[in-house]
Amino acid sequence: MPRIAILNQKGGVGKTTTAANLGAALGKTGRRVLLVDLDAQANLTLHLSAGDFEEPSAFEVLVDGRPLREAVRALAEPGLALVPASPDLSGIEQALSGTIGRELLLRDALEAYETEAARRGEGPDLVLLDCPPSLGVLSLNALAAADQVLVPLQTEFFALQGMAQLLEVVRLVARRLNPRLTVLGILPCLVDARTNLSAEVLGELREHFGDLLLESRIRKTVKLAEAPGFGRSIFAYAPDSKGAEDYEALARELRGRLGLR
Amino acid sequence: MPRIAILNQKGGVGKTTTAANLGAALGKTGRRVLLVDLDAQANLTLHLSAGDFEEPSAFEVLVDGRPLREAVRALAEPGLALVPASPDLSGIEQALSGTIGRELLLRDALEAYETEAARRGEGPDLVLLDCPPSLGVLSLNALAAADQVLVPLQTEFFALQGMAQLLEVVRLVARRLNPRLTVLGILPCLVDARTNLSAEVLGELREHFGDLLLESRIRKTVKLAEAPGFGRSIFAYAPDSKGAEDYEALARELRGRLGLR
Ligand SMILES: Nc1ncnc2c1ncn2[C@@H]1O[C@H](COP(=O)(O)OP(=O)(O)OP(=O)(O)O)[C@@H](O)[C@H]1O
Ligand SMILES: Nc1ncnc2c1ncn2[C@@H]1O[C@H](COP(=O)(O)OP(=O)(O)OP(=O)(O)O)[C@@H](O)[C@H]1O
Ligand SMILES: [Mg+2]
Ligand SMILES: [Mg+2]
Repeated sequence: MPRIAILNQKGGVGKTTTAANLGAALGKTGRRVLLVDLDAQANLTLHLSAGDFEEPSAFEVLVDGRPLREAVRALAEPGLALVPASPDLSGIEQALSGTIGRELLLRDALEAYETEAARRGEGPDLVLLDCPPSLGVLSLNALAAADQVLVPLQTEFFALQGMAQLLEVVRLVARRLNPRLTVLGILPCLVDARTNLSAEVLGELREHFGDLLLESRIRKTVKLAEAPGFGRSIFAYAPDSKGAEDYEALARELRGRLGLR
Repeated sequence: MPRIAILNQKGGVGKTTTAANLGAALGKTGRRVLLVDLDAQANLTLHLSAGDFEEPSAFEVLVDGRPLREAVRALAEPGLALVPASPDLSGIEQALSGTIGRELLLRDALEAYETEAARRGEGPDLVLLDCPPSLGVLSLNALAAADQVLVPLQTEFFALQGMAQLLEVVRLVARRLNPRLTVLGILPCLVDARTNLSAEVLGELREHFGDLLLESRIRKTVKLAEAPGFGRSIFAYAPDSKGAEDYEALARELRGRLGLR
């Protein structure tokens, strides 16, 4: 059962938008998708209108050891469930600083949840982990729990700079904490095909990272920025838009790469 | 001597672009501006092409107690000097977790630097602190060291959500660590006047935050995204562009609000 961490320490590149809409694209074809919001901003939680911040959230699962099943909420979108974030997550580094194996807490919580849910025949088919814009303890928990990393990026100058650091962290986590971790792909988001900058950066990415670069592109389109205001995925808000088309194509490409039917 | 923290935990809203170009706008009128890059991504350091990551950086100043003056580098842009970041900053939460007064390290380093520099008659006229997209120990150091907070934001749905949390953190820092801290203003960045979403969010901001909302607007323009690739500010890269105009206007408005001539 694939677990995908959606991560880039660069801010504002489309991580949350990808978690919400890739999740919805997979959910609407009958799969059960579990989303986990690991960002203190709780943007994914807000995006899919589960923003009441009732306990337990991801914070209580990681810090107090609450079972994950107590934090899972059903969502209006077909096939989706969510472990919400809460603003308390911004204090998690301090809260976990003395905890043994602090980077492995999410992995253990997910494994316990999946084992128990499988016994009842109702586990998720796929897990998506939305990460904050940093390489701190929450992102490390995601990398240690996941088997794949999806890296959204914006096709602008700062995108190239951060990739080397990110891939180095992935390599270290794979070596020390999670040997099955691999990079699923690099996903260009917010692509504005009219600018030279975008084309230049895409060229550099292809040169440096070769086939890690996915075929899919998520074009910049205001409908994707409007959907969170309505608490919906792009499929519920604007099913015939470019945004829906692009996330549909991404779901198809990743199903191929993951070997899902 | 004003010290301004440029902060928003939301990622990709224009913090680094504002630090570089507001700094350059003030520097070219004869002021001495010290920039401090507190983000492990080191985007400000790269933006102004000081990206060789030699020690000491902000990391050694905070963790090893190296004097700030050893980390300050002169830049090509007139009037600007920089304390560079380094990727080591991503491990700072762990490095400082047991340190007494860990949120006050930057304040003490800046005070020592300014006192000594003033004795030689060469201190900065203004300090700008570029923060990472989080409310962790680095941003708290910036808030404890600064007397003003400038909040760049993108006029999109997630912008409104984060403001309440950010203002609450500013209030707590002002009460417990830094009584002189106030909000200088909220700066709309990446503004695309053609979309309804932008106009809607601006309306909500004016309603909720009143005169905290600055008059200035930074319009979305590809030249601002191209300038970092050349290691220059917008004034060196495209002096007649909308981006240069907007940051010039911002520098004028803030000089008025700060009572600088
Ligand atoms: N393809 C797109 N077209 C237009 N707007 C987009 C697109 N993708 C994302 N956005 C908008 O851009 C902003 C940043 O996207 P998002 O919040 O998903 O990025 P993020 O990487 O999760 O940010 P953070 O680093 O803060 O977690 C949001 O306002 C979002 O609505
Ligand atoms: N007004 C603008 N017009 C066009 N592009 C812009 C503008 N301001 C910033 N950008 C670009 O948008 C991206 C995000 O901006 P920037 O890196 O300054 O944000 P940030 O808040 O510092 O991000 P982070 O949260 O990762 O530190 C960058 O690629 C930058 O070049
Ligand atoms: Mg996000
Ligand atoms: Mg930045």
